[in-house]
Amino acid sequence: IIHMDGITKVYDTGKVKVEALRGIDLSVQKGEFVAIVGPSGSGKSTLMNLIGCLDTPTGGQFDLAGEAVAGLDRDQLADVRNRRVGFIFQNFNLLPQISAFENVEMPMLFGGVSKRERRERACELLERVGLGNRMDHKPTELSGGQMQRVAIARALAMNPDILLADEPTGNLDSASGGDIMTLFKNLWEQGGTLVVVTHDMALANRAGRVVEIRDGLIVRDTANAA
Amino acid sequence: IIHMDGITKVYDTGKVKVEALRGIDLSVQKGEFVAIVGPSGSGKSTLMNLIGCLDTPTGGQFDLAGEAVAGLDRDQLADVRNRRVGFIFQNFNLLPQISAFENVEMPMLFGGVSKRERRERACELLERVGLGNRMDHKPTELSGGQMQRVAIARALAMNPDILLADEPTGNLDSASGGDIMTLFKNLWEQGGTLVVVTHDMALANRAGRVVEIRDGLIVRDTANAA
Ligand SMILES: Nc1ncnc2c1ncn2[C@@H]1O[C@H](COP(=O)(O)OP(=O)(O)OP(=O)(O)O)[C@@H](O)[C@H]1O
Ligand SMILES: Nc1ncnc2c1ncn2[C@@H]1O[C@H](COP(=O)(O)OP(=O)(O)OP(=O)(O)O)[C@@H](O)[C@H]1O
Ligand SMILES: [Mg+2]
Ligand SMILES: [Mg+2]
Repeated sequence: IIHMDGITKVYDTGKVKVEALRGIDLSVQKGEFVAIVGPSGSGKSTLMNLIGCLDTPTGGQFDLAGEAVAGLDRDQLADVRNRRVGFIFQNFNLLPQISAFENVEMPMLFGGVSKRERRERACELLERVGLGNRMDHKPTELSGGQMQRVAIARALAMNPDILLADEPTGNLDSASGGDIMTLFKNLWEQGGTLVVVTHDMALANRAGRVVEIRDGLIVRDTANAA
Repeated sequence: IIHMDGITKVYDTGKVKVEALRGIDLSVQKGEFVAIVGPSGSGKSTLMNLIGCLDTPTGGQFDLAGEAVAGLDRDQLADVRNRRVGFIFQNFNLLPQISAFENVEMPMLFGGVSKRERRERACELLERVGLGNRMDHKPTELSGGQMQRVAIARALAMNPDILLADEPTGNLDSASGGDIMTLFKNLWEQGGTLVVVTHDMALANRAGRVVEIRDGLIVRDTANAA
């Protein structure tokens, strides 16, 4: 469902030039649960942004769900993304001026879900991440870990085929982090594909496969070791 | 150096009302290293914002460095804070339009440090947190963990008496997190006072004392157990 061949990403802002990814070969089958680990600055978020089609590679071949991503136009890309990919950003990326409830509702609004179904689903997801009593709070009226859980609920709103999570438990205590792991496991058991960046080895060990990145290259992939 | 008696904090935005702190009694002596732990949403950041004088309590008595904080005017408060307190925010709070180097220099500019000394210290601190080759990057040109390390370097710029760190290693891998723990230990050994919120039990166990917060109250304090 994810196929990358020789993927590179260079950030070149004139003043600074960084080769964040230097040749990534990565294939993920439908229904896999992959953990991506590696030191700070090694290229994990850069890789996730490419998989999630939020950025384009500098070079290499990338197919998502069997389609060559480079061939899609912006609207097609946005549509594929909204329906099939749930993305949990490292910095949450919530809309600050609307409530937690409205943030979770957002993808369903774009996805053409009926009002009644949207509201039921947003309620249910916020309850499941433990925020039933914080639905009307705006992001600035929430704690760090609460914002992170709203971002997780939002990513699950369209029941995505692929869930991309960039450090989803960094701001959570072990109990809340455990609840999130259970949510991910449920999605996996329903046949979902998960790619999770994490520094939390407890979460990485729950995945079916661990890919380690260092300096923009894959240095270890338990799929190859099996 | 920190003395709190019956401290409460209520967030009341008209629509939502939350009793984030419901009567905190906390005394920290000069030279202590205190870890604050507790579930997501329990009131840790709220408490840190009060200790760091970034917000005012709803009720109770609070003395910092022997002075009743309520009695200081805004300028005196800002001056005490800049010279004596280093603050690492949960969301980093870097200025996005200037470089990592300029962000670390900022407190020293306000603190009246000479240009040459400012530059040397900013360089040295960025090297020590492992970002010697990222000094010219703006925050948007850095990874999550790199931004966090810039925030740590900035908090140490004025060699503060008190370091307040709200989840300083949430975005760091274990090696980078270990470097930060060493930095904190060094500051402690030089006689500094540290108060660190963390979900990372490895960091909490390196502290001299652990205070656990739940639902706006202190439920456990190893100082009392000793
Ligand atoms: N501006 C605000 N308005 C209303 N409620 C708020 C506001 N800021 C925080 N809260 C609420 O106060 C409670 C305490 O928040 P706080 O940020 O102190 O928690 P925390 O212990 O730091 O959590 P975390 O570990 O998730 O960062 C939370 O339930 C939160 O929803
Ligand atoms: N917009 C940008 N411009 C220039 N360099 C960038 C940009 N974004 C990231 N970088 C650099 O690319 C490298 C990879 O960044 P990335 O965010 O992918 O790392 P990461 O593995 O997610 O790290 P962390 O665990 O700290 O979040 C870093 O060294 C970073 O400084
Ligand atoms: Mg990252
Ligand atoms: Mg917090």
